[in-house]
Amino acid sequence: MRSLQEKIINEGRVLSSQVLKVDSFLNHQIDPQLMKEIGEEFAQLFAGEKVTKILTLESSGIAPSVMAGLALNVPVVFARKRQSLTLTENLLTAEVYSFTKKETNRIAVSASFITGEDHLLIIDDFLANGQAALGLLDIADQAGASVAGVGIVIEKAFQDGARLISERGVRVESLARIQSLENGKVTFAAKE
Amino acid sequence: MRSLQEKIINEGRVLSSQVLKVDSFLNHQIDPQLMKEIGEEFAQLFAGEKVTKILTLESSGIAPSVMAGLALNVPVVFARKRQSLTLTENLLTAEVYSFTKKETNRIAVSASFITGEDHLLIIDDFLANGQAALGLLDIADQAGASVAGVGIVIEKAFQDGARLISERGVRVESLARIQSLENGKVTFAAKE
Ligand SMILES: Nc1nc2c(ncn2[C@@H]2O[C@H](COP(=O)(O)OP(=O)(O)O)[C@@H](OP(=O)(O)OP(=O)(O)O)[C@H]2O)c(=O)[nH]1
Ligand SMILES: Nc1nc2c(ncn2[C@@H]2O[C@H](COP(=O)(O)OP(=O)(O)O)[C@@H](OP(=O)(O)OP(=O)(O)O)[C@H]2O)c(=O)[nH]1
Repeated sequence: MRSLQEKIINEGRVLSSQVLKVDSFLNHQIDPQLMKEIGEEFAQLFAGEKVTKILTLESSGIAPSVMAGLALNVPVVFARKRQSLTLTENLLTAEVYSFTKKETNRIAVSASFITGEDHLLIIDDFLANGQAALGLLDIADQAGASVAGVGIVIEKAFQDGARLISERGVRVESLARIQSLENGKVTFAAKE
Repeated sequence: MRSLQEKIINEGRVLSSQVLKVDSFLNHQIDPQLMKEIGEEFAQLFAGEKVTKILTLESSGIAPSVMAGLALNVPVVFARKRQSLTLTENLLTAEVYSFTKKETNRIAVSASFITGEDHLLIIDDFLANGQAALGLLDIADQAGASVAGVGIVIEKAFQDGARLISERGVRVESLARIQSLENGKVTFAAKE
């Protein structure tokens, strides 16, 4: 997605060969107009799919997902990583391992909102090692829901996430694919 | 706001005399079309204000804020309650006390995104004791930013938050105001 790539080049900061900082438009400050374009792009990519609901993860997944939900006219459910005042019963959970923190975290979704009738579009901001996305796919399985695919804003193609998801037979659509963050520079993967 | 009140009556669940559960459209599952209407309502209420940016708090504040940001054509910044991979430098923080958990939590915003040039609209999903909103006002002060007001989706008018904010001379606009949750029933405050 052109405007997203330009935003990454102009505003992204390469923190290391592993991490790109995009706090100015995606992870801390949000550009609503860009989110709307991102939502519409996901809606177009998955237009043929009869998606019934979007599933994402708090917090950075929420803005792109809500815009995609607006474009597809479907509800959005965000999995929680920590306890909430009202998310207490009927939970579907998955364990998500963090390579950086070397610890496992539990994510949770209410079974009231994802059922076997659903055909889900899973959306997240970054795809790196893929553990969060795999956790959401696990939750979809527990609910008996089918999955139209996984929509990602920024994929780090030099990490394993996309491969792990594709190997499960799930379609992955990334709006920007980064081949390398070496030497402080963003290199996008060649268009397929 | 009419459609919001109807949604609360039809889908809200009164958990106690203190807590209303609206997980089906605001706090876990999100209704994007309703969020868009909410965003447009905030934009109209604060149209005269020359708002430069919206400030909110993860996670439930994000969806209403992003839609308001779209309607006002301004960026949205969400304060974080917990550490994040890239939110590490130049932080403005505030302590937020939780009456329920009886503990204090630190919220953080990067000073890169809120400055003395900003005229902020603060938005959140619920207004109860007001500690989170007061924390965001504290951060606005530290940055030297002026505040157009606080926009709230659901205010529990029987708690002190609105009064505490108004006493600071800050305008509060709540799209739904609940006078009581006694006896399992939602009673809205009379229109002023
Ligand atoms: N900015 C940035 N973030 C990255 C990058 N690679 C991974 N992340 C994010 O880092 C966060 C932490 O990942 P971990 O769960 O610790 O996983 P990992 O070490 O196995 O990658 C996740 O944020 P999250 O769950 O999305 O958190 P939140 O922002 O929603 O709160 C993930 O999306 C990157 O290159 N740049
Ligand atoms: N559903 C619901 N939530 C309420 C109600 N009253 C307060 N809350 C929410 O409860 C959460 C916890 O509040 P605390 O920080 O423990 O504060 P408190 O005990 O002093 O009220 C906050 O969620 P938060 O910060 O918004 O969390 P998140 O949803 O953004 O993760 C607040 O918005 C209510 O009647 N119904």
